[in-house]
Amino acid sequence: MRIIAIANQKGGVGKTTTSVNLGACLAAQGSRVIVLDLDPQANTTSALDFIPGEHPSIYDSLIEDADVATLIQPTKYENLSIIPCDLQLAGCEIELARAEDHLIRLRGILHAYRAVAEADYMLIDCPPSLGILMTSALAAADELLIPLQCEYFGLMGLSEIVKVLEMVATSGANPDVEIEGIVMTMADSRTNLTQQVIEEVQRVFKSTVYNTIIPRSIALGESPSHGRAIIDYKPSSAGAKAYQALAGEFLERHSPV
Amino acid sequence: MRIIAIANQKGGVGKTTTSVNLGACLAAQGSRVIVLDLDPQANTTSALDFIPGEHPSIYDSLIEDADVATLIQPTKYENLSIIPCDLQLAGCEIELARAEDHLIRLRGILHAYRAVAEADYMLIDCPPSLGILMTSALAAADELLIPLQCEYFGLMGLSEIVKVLEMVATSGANPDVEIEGIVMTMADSRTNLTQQVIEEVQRVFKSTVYNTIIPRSIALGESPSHGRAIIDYKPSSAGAKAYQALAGEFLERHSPV
Ligand SMILES: Nc1ncnc2c1ncn2[C@@H]1O[C@H](COP(=O)(O)OP(=O)(O)OP(=O)(O)O)[C@@H](O)[C@H]1O
Ligand SMILES: Nc1ncnc2c1ncn2[C@@H]1O[C@H](COP(=O)(O)OP(=O)(O)OP(=O)(O)O)[C@@H](O)[C@H]1O
Ligand SMILES: [Mg+2]
Ligand SMILES: [Mg+2]
Repeated sequence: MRIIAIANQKGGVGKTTTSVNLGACLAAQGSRVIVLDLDPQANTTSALDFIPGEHPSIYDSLIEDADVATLIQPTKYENLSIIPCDLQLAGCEIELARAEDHLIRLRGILHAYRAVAEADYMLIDCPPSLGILMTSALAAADELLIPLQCEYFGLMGLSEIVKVLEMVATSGANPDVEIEGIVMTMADSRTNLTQQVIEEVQRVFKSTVYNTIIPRSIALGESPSHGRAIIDYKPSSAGAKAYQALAGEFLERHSPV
Repeated sequence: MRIIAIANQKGGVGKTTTSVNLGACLAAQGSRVIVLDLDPQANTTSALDFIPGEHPSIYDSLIEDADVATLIQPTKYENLSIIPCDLQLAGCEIELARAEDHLIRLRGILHAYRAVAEADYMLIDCPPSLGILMTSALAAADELLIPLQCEYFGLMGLSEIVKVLEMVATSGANPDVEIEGIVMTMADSRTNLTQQVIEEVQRVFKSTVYNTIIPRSIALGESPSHGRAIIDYKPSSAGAKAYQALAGEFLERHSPV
């Protein structure tokens, strides 16, 4: 099982939308996927039609030693399961901050589970922050997938997450972690800014940047309010086609371990 | 000087865009405004044409006892000044987490400065999180202004920030803090979702919701890349008109103290 952190400290760039829809498209194409909602906002949880707080979150493993396998819930989609989240996880940052092992505790839990896991991929939806939950995910993951909004602030933040990743790698917590890819999101073909940002990112990050670009699509904004992934809610929409193409490209870059 | 926290833990909803442009429009209408960038991403800092890291941030007051007055920098706009930010502030969450007074330290600093301040308003741009920096701002502020994106996840998160505010009030850190207003942002007249979210918020929060609705406007996305406020970058744009109207409505609700 490969563990992939979907992270970017910039808010509202499509982390949750990518976790849910890349997960659902990979599952539809036959991969077994677990989405771990690590954001106390629990948007991935509600986007997959769960009610935050009804099931235990990863908090139970991080703070109370529960077995990760018991936290995994099946979703309405075959091959796709979730570890839901709720607001209680927000309190865990302060609790973890006071523990010596805060950076590697999640890594220990997930790597122990990996030995018995029946999934090909685990996608971790991260909160918009530079805090302990996000760095824990970077310490636990094999790879980092960065959703990047085609906007100026998105570009500004890219160097920061790269720095944080380097810090986690050089700290010894996760020496082999690398950037799996950068996915451009909410591309608006009507503006020059979108094109300028895409060209700048491609110039600097070259083949790390996915060829698939996710367009701004009204259906993508609407699907979470129905608790459905985009390929179920509006399979013919531009958003659904883009995430299916992204899943195809993702599988080309990986062969499940 | 009234202290107003501009906060919402949901990412990408327009906190920075509102801090910068409400600030600039209030200043253009004659109010003296200080924008405090409390987000280590330092987006307000770069949107007002400062380079993050070139000037000391509020970190110097929170951790090293610097006088707040020495941190205030003039911007290119008359009546508008800034306390810039940089990535160093991210480290302060862990340092503050270990201090007993973490919730009220910012409040103490800003209330001491208020006695000598020559400004009418201080707007605090908060990071997208439920962490210590955001709760510090809620403990320090007289009022909370909530930018709310006209999307499903935006609506989901509203009850959480209201809960966090109540927690700060009942903790005794800031008993009188209240919600100043809710500003609907990135309204897209092409989608039903926008209208559904606006009506739901107006139904529950009634007159707390500003009449002014900020439309999705390409110019608003572009202006930060030029380091200019929208009323300077494209004064005739829908975004500029909306933030001027918001400033007018804001002044009607306040008389500077
Ligand atoms: N390609 C798209 N087109 C249109 N709307 C989108 C698209 N991707 C995401 N959205 C909408 O934009 C908003 C932000 O996306 P999302 O919540 O996935 O970002 P995020 O990075 O997870 O946010 P946060 O930082 O709060 O966790 C959501 O309301 C979502 O429905
Ligand atoms: N009304 C609008 N129309 C179009 N684009 C907008 C509008 N308001 C903000 N934006 C753009 O949307 C993105 C998100 O806005 P902004 O950065 O202000 O949100 P934020 O809440 O401060 O984000 P964060 O949670 O990361 O701090 C930015 O790229 C900004 O330029
Ligand atoms: Mg999210
Ligand atoms: Mg911001």
